[in-house]
Amino acid sequence: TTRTIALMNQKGGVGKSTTAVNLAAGVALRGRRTLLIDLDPQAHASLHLGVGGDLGPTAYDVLVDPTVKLEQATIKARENLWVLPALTDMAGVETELAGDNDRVQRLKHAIEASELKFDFIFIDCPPSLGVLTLNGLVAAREVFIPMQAHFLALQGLSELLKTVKEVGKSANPNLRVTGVVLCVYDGTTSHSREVVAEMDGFFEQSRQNNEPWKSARVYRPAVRRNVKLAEAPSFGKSIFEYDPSCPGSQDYGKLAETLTTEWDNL
Amino acid sequence: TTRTIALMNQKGGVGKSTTAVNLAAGVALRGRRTLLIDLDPQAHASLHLGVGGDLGPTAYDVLVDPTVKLEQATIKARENLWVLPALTDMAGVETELAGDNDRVQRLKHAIEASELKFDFIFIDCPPSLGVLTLNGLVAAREVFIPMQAHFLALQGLSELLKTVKEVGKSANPNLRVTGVVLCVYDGTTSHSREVVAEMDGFFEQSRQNNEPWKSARVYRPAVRRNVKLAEAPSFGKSIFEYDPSCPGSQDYGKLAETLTTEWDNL
Ligand SMILES: Nc1ncnc2c1ncn2[C@@H]1O[C@H](COP(=O)(O)OP(=O)(O)OP(=O)(O)O)[C@@H](O)[C@H]1O
Ligand SMILES: Nc1ncnc2c1ncn2[C@@H]1O[C@H](COP(=O)(O)OP(=O)(O)OP(=O)(O)O)[C@@H](O)[C@H]1O
Ligand SMILES: [Mg+2]
Ligand SMILES: [Mg+2]
Repeated sequence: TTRTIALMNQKGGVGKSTTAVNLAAGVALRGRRTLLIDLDPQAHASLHLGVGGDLGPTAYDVLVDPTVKLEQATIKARENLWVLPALTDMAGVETELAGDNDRVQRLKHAIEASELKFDFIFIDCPPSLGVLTLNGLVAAREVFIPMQAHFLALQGLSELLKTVKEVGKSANPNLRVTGVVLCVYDGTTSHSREVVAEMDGFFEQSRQNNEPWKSARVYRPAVRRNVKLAEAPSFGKSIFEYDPSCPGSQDYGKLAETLTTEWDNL
Repeated sequence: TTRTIALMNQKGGVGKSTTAVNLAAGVALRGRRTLLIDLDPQAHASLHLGVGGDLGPTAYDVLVDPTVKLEQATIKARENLWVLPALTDMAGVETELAGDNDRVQRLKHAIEASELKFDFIFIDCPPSLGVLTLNGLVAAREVFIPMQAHFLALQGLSELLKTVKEVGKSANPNLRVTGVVLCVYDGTTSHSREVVAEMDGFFEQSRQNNEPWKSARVYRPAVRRNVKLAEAPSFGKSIFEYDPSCPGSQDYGKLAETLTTEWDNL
């Protein structure tokens, strides 16, 4: 089985790329064959792991040119970890695919057509709801929502869930929101704990209904604010390579452990 | 003289709204007639001050309907502080104005046509470069860039400056980037200090050339990470109302003091 997980949140700067990179690195370190797909023209995930600077085919080419196979564009970044990199020219994809009927299914088709087999596929989405994110949502089976435990972030959550539901209905009926990953978490204040409690309660209530987030939960641990996580990208390293014992490595490590255990039980 | 300052950064979640609200509140507390314009369909600035929930005209109406005057849509939120609120229906503005030749000048025209006089006008922009942000950049005289002292944020800065230069050239030749406001700052690490030093150096070098950011500087103090700043919006209060002595109030207070002193010297 492959777990295909889109890290999605239209809000910017909430921790999507940091989570995509470090969860991918974490499960790869635990022996799982992992693909990290960078769908963001900012290319932060690719930059973070030091991948894709050369002029080879990228996620862009795979989306725009059906003759470019996943195999040609994917780079082996680490043991067990492959990356389909982004490049800033991906900003043009919206225009290029504008006319095509299958424009949001390009990534899905490329993955299905590929000979490569993975245990985990993580898809890092840009902070928008354009054709790039839609390709991610259509190719995915699960959605993780990275977010921060702030009042205003909570306001945006229900909007986001409705959006995923809409996309699912029209283009990917199997799509489920299975998790929220709390990022840059400051547990020292009652404010953040209240926001988390409200989220837990919301998802608990949703177990009874038939929404695509009925099996979603707020993953633990929350990823604590740790400047090491902000530093690691400037060295082209995952947090585990940069500082294996820091809080960032502990938190993303435990999350990766949870994901691999869940996968074992599938 | 009116200082018209757009808080602009295409990256999401960097501190634009927190800065727009608290600088506006800060200079209003110092006796300056202040207008805060919320150009973001997320309406965080409006929510933050508890303004605009009723069904009166909003920034949206001012942009889309030239017969709606600033006076009709502006609400007095506090002593010396008026707000032109946003509503989530502003997301439709892109489509509504699509055909119009003057679509990025609507806000500028509305301000010029108004009888209201202000010492400061702060414009909170959404995290995108669409018609809403463009209205903000065309109506403004100055641009402040709220950002965080991280490696990846620095990568985005030069792109951002080029963007402002482009817009200035084609639609607002007097537009200048005059400041960077550092948000959610963690000065305990060498990483952030290195990023700030790099920024200082960059702007220092730019003094000699003829770019629209040649008189820009990284404002001090950097606004430290302080959870009170994240809590205040859920009470509909500025940081000064919520907790007048916390680090957030100290930092935004000093910035507001600097802005009013600069204004006195104009
Ligand atoms: N737990 C954390 N502690 C400290 N810094 C963090 C943490 N998580 C993320 N960051 C930093 O916060 C910034 C934003 O994170 P990130 O790039 O992962 O967000 P994003 O949602 O992918 O942003 P975008 O919407 O631009 O794609 C980055 O500089 C990152 O290094
Ligand atoms: N100095 C700070 N300390 C702690 N939290 C902060 C600070 N500044 C901002 N925040 C919080 O960070 C989050 C993002 O800030 P804010 O909404 O101001 O960013 P933004 O750039 O306006 O986002 P958007 O791009 O969505 O408009 C908010 O929850 C806010 O309360
Ligand atoms: Mg990202
Ligand atoms: Mg904002």
